[in-house]
Amino acid sequence: SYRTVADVMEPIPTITENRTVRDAAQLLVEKNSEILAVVSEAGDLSGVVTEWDITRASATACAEDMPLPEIMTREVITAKPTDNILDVVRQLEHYEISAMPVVDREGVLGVISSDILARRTLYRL
Amino acid sequence: SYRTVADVMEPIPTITENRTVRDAAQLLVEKNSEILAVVSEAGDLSGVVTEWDITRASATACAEDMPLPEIMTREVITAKPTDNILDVVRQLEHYEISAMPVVDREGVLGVISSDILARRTLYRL
Ligand SMILES: C[S@@+](CC[C@H](N)C(=O)[O-])C[C@H]1O[C@@H](n2cnc3c(N)ncnc32)[C@H](O)[C@@H]1O
Ligand SMILES: C[S@@+](CC[C@H](N)C(=O)[O-])C[C@H]1O[C@@H](n2cnc3c(N)ncnc32)[C@H](O)[C@@H]1O
Repeated sequence: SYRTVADVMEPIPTITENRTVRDAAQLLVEKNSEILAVVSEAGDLSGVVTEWDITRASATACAEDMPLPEIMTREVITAKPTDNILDVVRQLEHYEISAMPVVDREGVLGVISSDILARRTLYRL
Repeated sequence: SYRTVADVMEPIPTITENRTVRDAAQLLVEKNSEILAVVSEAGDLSGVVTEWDITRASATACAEDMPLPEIMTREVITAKPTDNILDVVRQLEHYEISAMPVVDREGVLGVISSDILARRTLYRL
């Protein structure tokens, strides 16, 4: 049975800050992911981009050439590989988000999301 | 305790077929919804649009003026108000979707989604 994030997390696609909204949209579609980890040149997590951010950009203007720092969320809510998955569920609900990058001191390890949790734990009813 | 879709469904924003990707993006943001029901002039459900469709449109080109029939999904997977919510959970998982419009013979009544189910049922652990 699944207890911690490390048991169920999956790979997360990453993209560098100098890319555009269109690059992000292409990567989300190509990897069939709902979230991207945005990384700085040094490789550190600098933000996240989800379909929501792409949608919000599309609501205002032709945003495809806009650089990612203009749409990404910089205050990233992350999980640790040792976190208990029930705590993750409550956090996702509390922040009204669907996914969190999983990080440790070495960097980004993967993603944990309500989709993954639904598929692998709570929906095995 | 919750048993059927009717117990937990919520309103779904609707948009007419003659609108554009940008209109859809604006409505999704304004209503803080992940899905729109697209309706014909007669008021019948003709498709759905989600952030995924907007993201996919943004991956190819400046799609903001594109009319909705070009990006919407026409084969809509729907739920009935009398459906059992566990069956809904399995259907969402089976089709890899997050939400379904709820319909009866009179038309679109609302939406049921994994978010709603998480908030109101399975995550009350
Ligand atoms: C409030 S959520 C609601 C919609 C959707 N379910 C989602 O998670 O994208 C949308 C916003 O939350 C941000 N977001 C998503 N996951 C995040 C995370 N792990 N940390 C910080 N912000 C996050 C996105 O960048 C987006 O701006
Ligand atoms: C395969 S899902 C995966 C991403 C996301 N969780 C979602 O539901 O949009 C994305 C596609 O499914 C379609 N879709 C979403 N809900 C649907 C529904 N109730 N019936 C038919 N298609 C649906 C969307 O229009 C989009 O093209």
